[in-house]
Order: sequence, then structure tokens, then C-alpha cells
Amino acid sequence: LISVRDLTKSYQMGEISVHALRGINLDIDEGDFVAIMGPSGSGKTTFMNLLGCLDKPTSGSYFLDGINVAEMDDKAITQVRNQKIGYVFQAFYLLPRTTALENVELPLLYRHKMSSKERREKAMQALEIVGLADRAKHYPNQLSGGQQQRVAIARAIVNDPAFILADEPTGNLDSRTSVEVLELFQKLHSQGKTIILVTHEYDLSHYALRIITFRDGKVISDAPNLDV
Amino acid sequence: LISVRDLTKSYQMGEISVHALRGINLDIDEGDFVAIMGPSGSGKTTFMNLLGCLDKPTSGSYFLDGINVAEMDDKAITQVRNQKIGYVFQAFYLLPRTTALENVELPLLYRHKMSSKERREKAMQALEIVGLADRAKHYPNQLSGGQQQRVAIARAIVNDPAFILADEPTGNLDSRTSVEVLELFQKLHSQGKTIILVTHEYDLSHYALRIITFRDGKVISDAPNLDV
Ligand SMILES: Nc1ncnc2c1ncn2[C@@H]1O[C@H](COP(=O)(O)OP(=O)(O)OP(=O)(O)O)[C@@H](O)[C@H]1O
Ligand SMILES: Nc1ncnc2c1ncn2[C@@H]1O[C@H](COP(=O)(O)OP(=O)(O)OP(=O)(O)O)[C@@H](O)[C@H]1O
Ligand SMILES: [Mg+2]
Ligand SMILES: [Mg+2]
Repeated sequence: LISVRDLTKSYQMGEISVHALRGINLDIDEGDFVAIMGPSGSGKTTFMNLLGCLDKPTSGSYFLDGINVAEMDDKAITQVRNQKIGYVFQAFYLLPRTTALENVELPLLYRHKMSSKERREKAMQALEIVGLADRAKHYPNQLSGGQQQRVAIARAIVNDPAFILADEPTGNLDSRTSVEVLELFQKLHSQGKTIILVTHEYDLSHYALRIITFRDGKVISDAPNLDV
Repeated sequence: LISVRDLTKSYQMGEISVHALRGINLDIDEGDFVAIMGPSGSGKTTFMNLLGCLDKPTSGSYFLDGINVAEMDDKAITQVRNQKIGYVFQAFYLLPRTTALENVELPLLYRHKMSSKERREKAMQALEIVGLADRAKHYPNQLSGGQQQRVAIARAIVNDPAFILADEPTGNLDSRTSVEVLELFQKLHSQGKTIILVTHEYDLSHYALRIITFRDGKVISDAPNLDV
């Protein structure tokens, strides 16, 4: 599904270059469940942004389903982003003037065959899955940190994407809710979805089948989870 | 230092009221180190916003240093907020068009006797304490999630406030950095500061001397940490 070769990403800051990714080589197959760990600043979010087609690498290649993403036109990239990928961002990025329900409906807006009634029902189901059906009409600033994070998770799953990129989806959640979220990912995985999860928490990383560790923009280990 | 009686906070949402705090009674003495835990949506951030004078209760009273905060004029409240309290927000709230260094300098701007050179040095010291001196010139969107959180922590400690309110200060930090942050709070506590910390993590809560648990807008337990 995903094939990455010598992927690098550098940021130019005046005279200084920040080398966020220094040559990543990875393959992730359809149906994998991968956890990515590593210290703060080691390049995890940068890598996730490249996988999610939200950013372009400085050099190296990224093949998605056999197609070189660098050679996709904007229309194809937009379609991949909206239909294939569900993204839980580290910083949530909910639209502030839009209710929780409307935020969760957003990924469904491109589905022209779907009526607005069907979109609302599908979005309400996703909110119910994360326990926030009663917060549907709240705006993000009327939600707790953990509630905002759960709305972001509902939005990531609402259009049944083929693969889910989740960047620290439990940073603001208590242990019980964190476990519920990881069990949700496990269930989606058992339905055939590919899950790529960034987490700082050792226990949560062990819901995955494979653990990749980043440090200073490189992969320093990539191994099956032997504790399953 | 802090005395709270029957504190409530309700939000009006059309016909529905959300009762975020349903009557909190607490005393926190100068030099205490308190951890606040509880499920998502239980009222922790709402309570911290009241303690930090960022919001007003619906009913009940909050005495700070013997003075009823509801009777303070705006000038007095602003002075308390800027000089007495260091606040690490759950959502960071760094100014996006301002560098890390400038964000950390902000609490020092009211100190008219301090030269801009002294402010810069003091802010750089705070950044060094959190390991980000080399990111001084970065803007928040050029920082990782954990780096942004650490800039917020540096900003909260830079003006040597009497008390520090930290709302989930380690949600985006790996375990090693989380421990470093809690050790920093321990050190500040040993220097006489009052620390009030909201955290979802049991291990981190046990750096505190007292643990308060919220549920559904109420305090359901308040006890010394017996594992110290
Ligand atoms: N402005 C608002 N309007 C309406 N409801 C609100 C508002 N702000 C917060 N709430 C509600 O108040 C409750 C308490 O929120 P609060 O942010 O204090 O929770 P919390 O304990 O900090 O949760 P978390 O651990 O997820 O950060 C939540 O149910 C939330 O939906
Ligand atoms: N736009 C940018 N300009 C300059 N440097 C950047 C930019 N974005 C990220 N960086 C730097 O790239 C490095 C990697 O950042 P990244 O966000 O990928 O880390 P991370 O592993 O997700 O960290 P965390 O665990 O703290 O979220 C960091 O050192 C950061 O300062
Ligand atoms: Mg990150
Ligand atoms: Mg909160």
C-alpha cells in the first residue's frame, strides 16, 4: 500500500536548515497496524504529513498503491486525501465556527450521491461511537480538550477511509477513554483497515502489530510487536 | 492562598444548561503541590480557568490571598494574572505570528523596570530549562507538538510566578520529557511555589503531595499522596 524510499524533509530557516526527516525507508502493507514512537521533535508528525499527502518531501519517493504521489495531479491527490485517508491531527484542527456535528460531516461533503440527511446520520453515528452524541451542537470552544480530540477521531472515521493516520489521538484523554479509542482502532483494523498511529505511550503502542521508532529524523527500529 | 466555596459554573446552550462545575469546596495553601485528575469533561479545565481568573463562576466564592476575587477590579485582576500566576494551557495558545522567544517574553512585558535585553535573557533561560534554546527563532507552526507544549511551559515559569496552574502540560510529551517537566515542577515547588497540575496520568500525578479527583463537576476525592 505504502512504499517510502529515502524520504527526506528539510526546512530552510534563513541560513540554517532543519533536517526533520533524514532518509526514511519503509513499506506498510494494506491491513497493517503500525505504531510510530520516538522523542519530541524526531519527525513523526512531519512523516505523517507526507503520508497524508498534506506536504511534499524535499527528496526521495512515496508510492501509494503503486502510484508515485509526486506525479499525481492535484485532483488525484485531493481524491486520495478525501476518500482514502482519515486523519486525526495532533492539534485537532476543528473549524471553530462549526459545530461538532458539522465538523464530523466535513469529509462526507464530497460524496455527491449522499443526501444531507444521510450525512447527518452517518456523522451522528460516528459521534455516538466516541460517546459525544449529546455534544453534537457544541462548538469546539464549548468542548473540553478530550472532547475536541474525540470529535477529531469521529471525523477521521466517518467516511470509512481505507487507512487511518492518527497523530497522538489520546494525548488529552484519560486512560479509560484512551483504551476505548485503541479498541476502536483494533475493531477497524479487524474490518480490514490500515492503521498508522503515532503515540508516546508504550502501553497504547502495544495494541499495534508492529512498532517503528524514530529518532532525529531516522527510523532506528522497526519490529513486530512480540507482546501481542 | 486559595479558598473556594460552593463554586459552580454553568453554560447556557439555548434551553439546555451544561453544569460544568456543581459546587466545589477546596482550600489550597501556599506551597502546596496538588494534582487534579478526572475523566474527560469532568470540569478540570473549567475549574483551572476560574482559579486563573480567566473566567467568572456562576455562583459561589473564590478567595485568593484573603481577597474575594469577584470584588477585585479589573486592574487588580490583571495584576494577579500577570504577576502571581503562571498558566500552562491545555491548548498552548501561543501567538502564531510571534517566535518562541517572543512568546516566552510576553509575561515580562508588564515589568517596566526590566530592559528588553534583560527580558530576552530571562526568556532564553526559561527556554534553556525546557531544552529549546535552539528553537528561539521558530514560529509555533515550525515546532513539533511537544516543542510547542514546552514553549508554553517556559512562558508559564519565566516571571517566577507564586503559583503555577498547569493543565495537562505533558499530553504531547514522550515519557522522558514528561518526567523532566514533573521534576522541574518538583524543583519549583521546593523553592516555595504552589503548583496545581491537571493530568490524566497516574504516575505523573504521584509527583504531587495531594491528589484531587473530579467527576461530573464535583470533587469526589481529595487526599494526601501516600506513595511519596
Ligand atoms: N463554553 C462552553 N459552553 C458549553 N459547554 C461547555 C463550555 N466549556 C466547557 N463546556 C462543557 O463543560 C464540561 C467540562 O469541560 P472541561 O473543559 O472543564 O472538562 P475537562 O475536565 O477539562 O476535560 P478534559 O479532560 O477532556 O480536558 C464539558 O462537558 C464541556 O462540554
Ligand atoms: N515548518 C517548519 N519549519 C522549521 N522547522 C520545522 C517545521 N516544522 C517542523 N519543524 C522541525 O522539525 C522537527 C520535527 O518536527 P515534528 O513535528 O515532525 O516532530 P514530532 O516527532 O512530531 O514531535 P512531537 O512528538 O513533539 O509531536 C522539529 O525539530 C521541528 O522543530
Ligand atoms: Mg508531533
Ligand atoms: Mg481539560
